[in-house]
Amino acid sequence: MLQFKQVSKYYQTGQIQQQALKHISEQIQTGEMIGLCGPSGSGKSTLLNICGLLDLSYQGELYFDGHKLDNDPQHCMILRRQQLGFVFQRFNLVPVMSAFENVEYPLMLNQVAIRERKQRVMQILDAVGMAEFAHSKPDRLSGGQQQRIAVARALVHKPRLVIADEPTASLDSHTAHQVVELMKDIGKSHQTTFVIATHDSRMSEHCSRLIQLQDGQILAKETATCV
Amino acid sequence: MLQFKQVSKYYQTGQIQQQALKHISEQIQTGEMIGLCGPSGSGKSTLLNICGLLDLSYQGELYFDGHKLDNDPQHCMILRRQQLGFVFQRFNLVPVMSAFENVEYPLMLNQVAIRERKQRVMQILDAVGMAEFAHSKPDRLSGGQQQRIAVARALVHKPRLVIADEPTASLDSHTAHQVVELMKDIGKSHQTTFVIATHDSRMSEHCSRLIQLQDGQILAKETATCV
Ligand SMILES: Nc1ncnc2c1ncn2[C@@H]1O[C@H](COP(=O)(O)OP(=O)(O)OP(=O)(O)O)[C@@H](O)[C@H]1O
Ligand SMILES: Nc1ncnc2c1ncn2[C@@H]1O[C@H](COP(=O)(O)OP(=O)(O)OP(=O)(O)O)[C@@H](O)[C@H]1O
Ligand SMILES: [Mg+2]
Ligand SMILES: [Mg+2]
Repeated sequence: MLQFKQVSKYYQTGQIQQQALKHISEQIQTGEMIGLCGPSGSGKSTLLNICGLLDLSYQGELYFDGHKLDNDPQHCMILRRQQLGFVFQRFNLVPVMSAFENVEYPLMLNQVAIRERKQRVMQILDAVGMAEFAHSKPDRLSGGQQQRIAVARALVHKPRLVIADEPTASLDSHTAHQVVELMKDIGKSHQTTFVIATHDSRMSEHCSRLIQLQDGQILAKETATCV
Repeated sequence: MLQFKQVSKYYQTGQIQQQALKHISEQIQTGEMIGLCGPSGSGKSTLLNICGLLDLSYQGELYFDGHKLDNDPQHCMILRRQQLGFVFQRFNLVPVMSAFENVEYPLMLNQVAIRERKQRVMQILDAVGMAEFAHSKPDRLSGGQQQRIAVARALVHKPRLVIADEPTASLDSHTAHQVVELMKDIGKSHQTTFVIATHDSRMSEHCSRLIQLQDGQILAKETATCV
């Protein structure tokens, strides 16, 4: 459902050009839960931003459901709203909205009726153990509580592709387990595809396949490990 | 070197008062490396903010080197600059300063001469694998790279007490190991005391003692576990 062909990305800082991704080619099938692993700085977030159609400036080709993405910002924005969910490494919750409103937002963008929105938001907040904090703003929440709201927001509209950048980094074992179980349930019932950057074996051990990055390149499959 | 007596803290949000810490009493000796563990929302960051003299509004008493802290903001600020290092859960790097300048800052506050500053900053950046990024600003760095700069900044002035809020959450095994080794070296050579909130067994297994929080209270010692 997702395919990269020779995808490269460099960052320009003043005179210096840093190659963050180097000719990445890979295919990801519908329903797979991919663990994207690799050292700090190896290019995971960079690759996820491209997969999640947030970064449209790279070299090479990206195919979504067999169609080559033309990087038309309008088209990508519609795709993102309807078919993607993204858990950011820094959460990126909207500070002026409550936990409930943050999670409700993708449903509003997809024009879900108010009663169904309320039910689905409370259901997913409960699944991540955050129902009692529905009316709290992000600055009133702990690190792991904010992360769980970010996860709920990425999943609430049952997107076809979920991109998650270290979704369990701030979680203790119990809440990490809750998040992993939620992802697996949604994956099973909706054939959702997941691409998850992670250093956390509590997450990677549940992935159907691991892809390992090093210095912007994919390492040979046999050696892939997430720790 | 640090003692809490019946420390409590509540957050007021509108009409609701939430008790984040409930009568915490504990003693921490010089040179200990304490792992502070507990579920998401259990009060770890709240307790660290009090230990680190960042939060001066709580009930109960805090003793630093045997002296009861009078919560005089001026006095606490001087203590923080000279004797404390803090790794924040969200890093809190200064966006307009480079990695080098961020790490150099505690040395400037402590009036270290320019030549010695340069040497100490490059030495610690090297110890966390970030020497080649000395001139990068935080927004050019990956999550784990920013975390390592935050760790370097907390340690560079060889403080007597280091408070670290999940310092390895965003790190792969190799860089997590580098950070743990650096903390252990500094602990040995300078008798530094560490209080480290963590969900990460790669960090907690090196701690001399674990303290477990749950719902704002310290659990009985025998059951302490960091996972
Ligand atoms: N500024 C604040 N205002 C109101 N409530 C707060 C505030 N900061 C934290 N809380 C609440 O206090 C409780 C403890 O929060 P704290 O950040 O100390 O948890 P934590 O143990 O560090 O969690 P995590 O592992 O998720 O980082 C949480 O339930 C949180 O909702
Ligand atoms: N906006 C940017 N401008 C310049 N360089 C960048 C930018 N973002 C990332 N980089 C660089 O690109 C490389 C890859 O970064 P990326 O954030 O993808 O790493 P990562 O694998 O997600 O790391 P981590 O595990 O630490 O989050 C890093 O060396 C980083 O310094
Ligand atoms: Mg990253
Ligand atoms: Mg915390």
